[in-house]
Amino acid sequence: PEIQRILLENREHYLIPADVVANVNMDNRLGHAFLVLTKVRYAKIPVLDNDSKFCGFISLAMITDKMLALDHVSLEPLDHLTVADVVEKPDPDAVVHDIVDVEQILHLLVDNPFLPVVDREGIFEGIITRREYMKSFNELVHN
Amino acid sequence: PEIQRILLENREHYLIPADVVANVNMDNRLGHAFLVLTKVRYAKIPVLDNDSKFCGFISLAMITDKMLALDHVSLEPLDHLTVADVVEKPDPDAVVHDIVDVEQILHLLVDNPFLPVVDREGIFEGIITRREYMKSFNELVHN
Ligand SMILES: Nc1ncnc2c1ncn2[C@@H]1O[C@@H]2COP(=O)(O)O[C@H]3[C@@H](O)[C@H](n4cnc5c(N)ncnc54)O[C@@H]3COP(=O)(O)O[C@H]2[C@H]1O
Ligand SMILES: Nc1ncnc2c1ncn2[C@@H]1O[C@@H]2COP(=O)(O)O[C@H]3[C@@H](O)[C@H](n4cnc5c(N)ncnc54)O[C@@H]3COP(=O)(O)O[C@H]2[C@H]1O
Repeated sequence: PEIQRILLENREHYLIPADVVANVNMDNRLGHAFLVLTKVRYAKIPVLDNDSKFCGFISLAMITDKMLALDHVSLEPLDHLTVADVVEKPDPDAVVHDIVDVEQILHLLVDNPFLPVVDREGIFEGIITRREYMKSFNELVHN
Repeated sequence: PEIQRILLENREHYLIPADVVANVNMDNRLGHAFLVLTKVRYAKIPVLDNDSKFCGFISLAMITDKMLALDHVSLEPLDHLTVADVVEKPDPDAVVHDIVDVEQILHLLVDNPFLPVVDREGIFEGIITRREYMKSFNELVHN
């Protein structure tokens, strides 16, 4: 249908390249990730290793969850833990290797606000977000 | 086009009713909102007043931002501030009063992951999320 045509036409524009995607490193202290997530305002961001390979996601809730002790909030984890201690491992089926498979990507975006894109060696290339697909659907309806 | 037909057909099913939407109250302490946002895992949730009127949104980043002092992280704000001190006021144009205007809702969902729905007096009725629209688009492509 029309909807497939418009997705195929725009497929080269959907990738947000790695250099403009906020991310943190597996061996960063949690305090660093706490600061980055507070300042960039993105809900969840990718976690990479020292070879720029994609390792998973991190959000503020994953950090604050470690700060909740029995009856008080503790700052200890910000100094004593690293991103690797809280990173959420990705669902291997929700990692994109081929940005031209727009139907598979649409299917994955139903349950994921964004999808990481990696090359054959697992190097992080960027993300595809719901917003870009919503923009295409909106243009389809309003034209 | 087809896309409009499918949105109009499903329009009654897009609203997630207020009783299943996590929210906090304007006069809650920030520590309470910190706990709720950590546990429910939603990035942003609605803030209501004592008359169930919609007042705005809150996310963990709005709370952790207040915790960042000059060279350290402080727990003080969790006890001394309330939700009202950090609530993000809504853009009046991004509040839905009529859930059957599917084209206007699609337009607003391009830049907003979800939209609050209120009645004529401003009472909170629920939210409409990108996920439900993405689900319809996915069905359109895969059928
Ligand atoms: N600084 C900003 N400028 C303009 N609009 C903004 C914005 N921050 C958030 N938004 C809007 O809010 C939506 C949800 O952002 P959220 O941070 O929850 O969820 C985001 C975030 O977790 C991630 N993301 C998007 N862009 C990113 C980037 N450059 N770096 C890292 N993560 C990113 O992908 C999710 C979905 O993004 P998407 O664009 O579909 O949807 C975004 C976008 O429409
Ligand atoms: N517990 C859960 N079970 C299943 N899927 C989950 C989930 N938590 C998150 N997701 C998935 O992740 C997406 C982004 O969630 P996020 O919390 O960033 O952003 C959410 C959140 O800020 C808000 N939201 C959604 N449902 C909510 C609820 N019941 N109460 C409060 N806020 C809600 O609307 C935004 C967009 O929601 P949407 O459903 O389009 O998109 C959701 C959904 O596809």
